[in-house]
Amino acid sequence: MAIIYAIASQKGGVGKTTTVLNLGAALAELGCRVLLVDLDPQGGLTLSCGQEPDSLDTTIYDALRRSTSAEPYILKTSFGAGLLPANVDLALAEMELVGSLARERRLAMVLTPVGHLYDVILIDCQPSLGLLTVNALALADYLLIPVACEYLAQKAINGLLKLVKKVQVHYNSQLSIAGLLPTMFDRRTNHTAQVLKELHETFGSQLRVYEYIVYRSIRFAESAAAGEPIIHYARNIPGADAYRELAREIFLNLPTP
Amino acid sequence: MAIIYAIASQKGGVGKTTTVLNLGAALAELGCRVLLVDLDPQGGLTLSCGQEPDSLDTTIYDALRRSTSAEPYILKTSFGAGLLPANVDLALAEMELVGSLARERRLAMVLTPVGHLYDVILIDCQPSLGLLTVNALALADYLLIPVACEYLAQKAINGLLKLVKKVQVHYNSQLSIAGLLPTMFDRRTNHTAQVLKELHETFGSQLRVYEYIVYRSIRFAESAAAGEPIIHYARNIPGADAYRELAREIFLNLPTP
Ligand SMILES: Nc1ncnc2c1ncn2[C@@H]1O[C@H](COP(=O)(O)OP(=O)(O)OP(=O)(O)O)[C@@H](O)[C@H]1O
Ligand SMILES: Nc1ncnc2c1ncn2[C@@H]1O[C@H](COP(=O)(O)OP(=O)(O)OP(=O)(O)O)[C@@H](O)[C@H]1O
Ligand SMILES: [Mg+2]
Ligand SMILES: [Mg+2]
Repeated sequence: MAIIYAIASQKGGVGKTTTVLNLGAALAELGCRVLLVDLDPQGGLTLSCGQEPDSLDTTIYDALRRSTSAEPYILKTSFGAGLLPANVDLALAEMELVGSLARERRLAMVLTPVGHLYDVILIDCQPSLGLLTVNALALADYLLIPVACEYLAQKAINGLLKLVKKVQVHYNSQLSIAGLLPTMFDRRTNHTAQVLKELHETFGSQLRVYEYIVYRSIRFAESAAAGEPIIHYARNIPGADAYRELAREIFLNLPTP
Repeated sequence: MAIIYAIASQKGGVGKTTTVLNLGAALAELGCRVLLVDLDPQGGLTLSCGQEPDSLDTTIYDALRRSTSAEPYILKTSFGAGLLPANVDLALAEMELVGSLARERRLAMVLTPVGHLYDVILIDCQPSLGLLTVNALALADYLLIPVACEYLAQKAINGLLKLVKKVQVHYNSQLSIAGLLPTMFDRRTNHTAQVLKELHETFGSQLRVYEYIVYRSIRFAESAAAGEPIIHYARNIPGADAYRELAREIFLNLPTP
């Protein structure tokens, strides 16, 4: 059964999509069977994999609507991972699910049937603590929280931790927090160093603050435009190392089949 | 009656909150009576004004719940603008409103009664096209779209334009698009220049792409941490000029009382 990570933060633009894409590609490079799940109606992950969301006939929305297995909707990426794509139709799911039964479990109905096909599943959440994100947390084994090393992103962590506690009580007692992944760190600025230091001081005793740091680089935005992961687009930049190292750690800790 | 701007984009981290804060402060500096409305449960605008969202007894959520005037809930900022603050309680509003009557009009019920007290009202939207953002669009005279000069932000524009058309048909035929405000532009990178060029090519014939460009600077994140607008925190950086110039244009075009 695959290990499932939810990559979430209600703060926008902190590197959720970038983390799912690049961690996924680095895991695939190590020989892992990986599924990337786009749970954001923006379809940022789908775009970053070189797909055009608006041209897709079916997406994750169709699986969620029918509460059926994701399998028929999964695409192959250029780097060997599977992709369960999304487009704007997914925005309807949130409104439609709100009044339905077992509304927090829909994603589980879609992903559990394909769990045996993968070693790792990474879920890219939208910048909100709404029903779709709750679905991801209700199902995941781990939550990984990208934190841009800037003030507003740092302040968003407490709100997410409160939601996690609620999810652990009501839906998923197995959910644990893998850690805070520092992103957009810039050696040239004091502010990002200050925020990183505060992350350790404020959260270091209760949560892991990954020692892998994703440095700021315009290559990330370029690689998204190229529809390629950073580990292929700009293999040698420091930011790519963090994703490779994180992938190696996850890979080495996978349960042996 | 105040002119109302909604500042929206479903793409996260493009500078929505930063734009409301700094455009608001620049308008207040010109002598405008300005109200800043935080319509994001993250409370980023509230934080950036130096307030602690979790310590507030009442917020915009209380006005929305009761469909009453915003007036009792408005705080004074250090730079002379009014602030209708938000905190995580606002996330409840979205779930509660979905099933209610006139759910797209709740924000209008809250802000119309204070319209005569201000010249300009700026609404900071959350990174989503859900009900709260629809409330802002249903009420606003103008929509201003901050666009980070990066690929994924550029791709988010069409989705927002589709929603605008629906809102114009069903809720607010007066809504017009003020323009695309380029943010996080970085002279040192080709990618941001390329995206800006494409913004003009793709959207320039139908929309205004503001000539005021907000350059990338870490001072913006620092100023949010200081709870101060950039025009006070780092008066002379290029990024501050764009907000001053945009404010001057809005100010000069206000209807004379
Ligand atoms: N380490 C980095 N350095 C510089 N830019 C980055 C980095 N990581 C991501 N980016 C860029 O920053 C922007 C935001 O990243 P991304 O879209 O992955 O964040 P997100 O949290 O998924 O956003 P959203 O909240 O909209 O879903 C994108 O343009 C992306 O290409
Ligand atoms: N021109 C700029 N240059 C550099 N950093 C900026 C600039 N404008 C904003 N920022 C910083 O980038 C981050 C994102 O900006 P901001 O929070 O205003 O975006 P947003 O669109 O409101 O995000 P969200 O989608 O989460 O509401 C913040 O840390 C902010 O301080
Ligand atoms: Mg994303
Ligand atoms: Mg914001």
